[in-house]
Amino acid sequence: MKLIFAIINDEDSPRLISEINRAGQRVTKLNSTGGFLRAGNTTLMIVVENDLLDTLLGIIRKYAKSRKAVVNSSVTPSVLGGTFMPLPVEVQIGGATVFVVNVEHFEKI
Amino acid sequence: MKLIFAIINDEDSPRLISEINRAGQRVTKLNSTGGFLRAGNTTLMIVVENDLLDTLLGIIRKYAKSRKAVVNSSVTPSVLGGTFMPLPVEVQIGGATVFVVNVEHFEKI
Amino acid sequence: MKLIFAIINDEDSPRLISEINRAGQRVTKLNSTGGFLRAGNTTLMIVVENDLLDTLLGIIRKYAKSRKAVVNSSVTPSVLGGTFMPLPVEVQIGGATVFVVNVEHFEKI
Ligand SMILES: Nc1ncnc2c1ncn2[C@@H]1O[C@@H]2COP(=O)(O)O[C@H]3[C@@H](O)[C@H](n4cnc5c(N)ncnc54)O[C@@H]3COP(=O)(O)O[C@H]2[C@H]1O
Ligand SMILES: Nc1ncnc2c1ncn2[C@@H]1O[C@@H]2COP(=O)(O)O[C@H]3[C@@H](O)[C@H](n4cnc5c(N)ncnc54)O[C@@H]3COP(=O)(O)O[C@H]2[C@H]1O
Ligand SMILES: Nc1ncnc2c1ncn2[C@@H]1O[C@@H]2COP(=O)(O)O[C@H]3[C@@H](O)[C@H](n4cnc5c(N)ncnc54)O[C@@H]3COP(=O)(O)O[C@H]2[C@H]1O
Repeated sequence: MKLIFAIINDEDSPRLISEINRAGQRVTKLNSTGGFLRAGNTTLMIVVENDLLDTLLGIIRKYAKSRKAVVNSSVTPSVLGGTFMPLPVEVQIGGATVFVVNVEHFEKI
Repeated sequence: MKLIFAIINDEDSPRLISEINRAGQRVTKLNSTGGFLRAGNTTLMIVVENDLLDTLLGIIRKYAKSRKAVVNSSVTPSVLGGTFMPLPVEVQIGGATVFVVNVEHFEKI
Repeated sequence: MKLIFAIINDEDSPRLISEINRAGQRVTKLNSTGGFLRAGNTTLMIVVENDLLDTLLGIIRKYAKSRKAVVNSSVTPSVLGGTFMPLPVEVQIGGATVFVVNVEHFEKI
């Protein structure tokens, strides 16, 4: 069996967890913090049979992929006298850091 | 050395931790969440010498085993005019999901 | 690649994390609890290339080493009529429990 760790953004967590469960697979969530941005993120732990590893990696790739999103940043150019003008800005969201370790023994008690 | 992960119910955690400590073994607790029930649970991390692995698995089996318990569910059958009548109901509590990975290097600083 | 777990004191965490980042390395922080003292501590997870393992262990040894510190304990010897007299007391602080597991697969999504 293999233990998958997936460090993902908090926003991707609910959808990804329910897709993992829909595939009949169990998953445990740990709250974590990124060292660099000091912002909260999510670490998932998934123990799978060897032959299901690629399926689970596929689900994570599909629902946590890093993608572009357009958000309205609150820019108030002084030339407009300070009126609020939502300015669409393209940012990078999502993404996951995934690592897999070997499980030597597994049991349900 | 081996690293044991044990995902247990919150109620079993204090007793199990003190039994692990009584056996002279150290343990670290992480707060976690079950993906399916979205309820809080506990993930224990225990690094042990190889020859103590079975002893620790034995302690986890003894103090976190899944068992039946009788709880009073608050049923108020309408036929009694709504008076509270505790109705004993049998539920499944406890249980643990345990997995072990190999530790290549261990040091105390 | 290798996955390093380092269980450290909360006070050492900010400095150690920024030194790990300064070395160009990523790190994820989990809040944890010691089983014996039931006090909060910090568990760091660091996935590194094999040839950087010793560098990271060196950084952890340098910034989380167990050391003596002098703290003023609030002792009010009755003989002085209860006036507050800070009494320097030497205590042991810091320290880390570090363990390394092998990573079979790593990917950024
Ligand atoms: N090898 C590894 N071991 C353990 N945990 C790992 C890891 N690689 C990534 N992570 C975890 O995943 C989060 C996102 O990493 P990512 O590389 O996508 O995105 C990173 C990266 O683009 C940048 N970054 C992080 N550390 C950096 C460094 N030392 N130098 C330059 N950029 C860094 O800042 C973003 C957020 O980093 P943050 O630390 O807040 O949050 C990180 C960290 O919690
Ligand atoms: N292979 C694995 N990898 C990572 N973590 C694992 C795991 N197996 C179990 N866990 C962890 O242990 C908790 C209890 O699992 P258990 O299988 O006893 O009890 C489970 C199981 O009876 C059921 N369940 C969970 N996922 C299911 C699914 N996809 N389909 C059907 N039943 C599911 O709901 C109970 C609670 O699940 P929940 O996810 O809230 O909480 C899970 C999860 O946090
Ligand atoms: N093999 C292992 N597996 C998993 N986690 C490990 C571990 N070794 C250490 N830890 C983690 O590191 C913390 C500090 O351990 P340390 O051995 O420096 O310092 C320990 C040790 O000096 C003492 N201690 C812990 N358990 C003991 C026991 N069963 N018998 C005697 N002394 C114990 O109390 C201090 C605080 O322990 P606490 O449990 O609160 O907190 C522990 C625990 O969270």
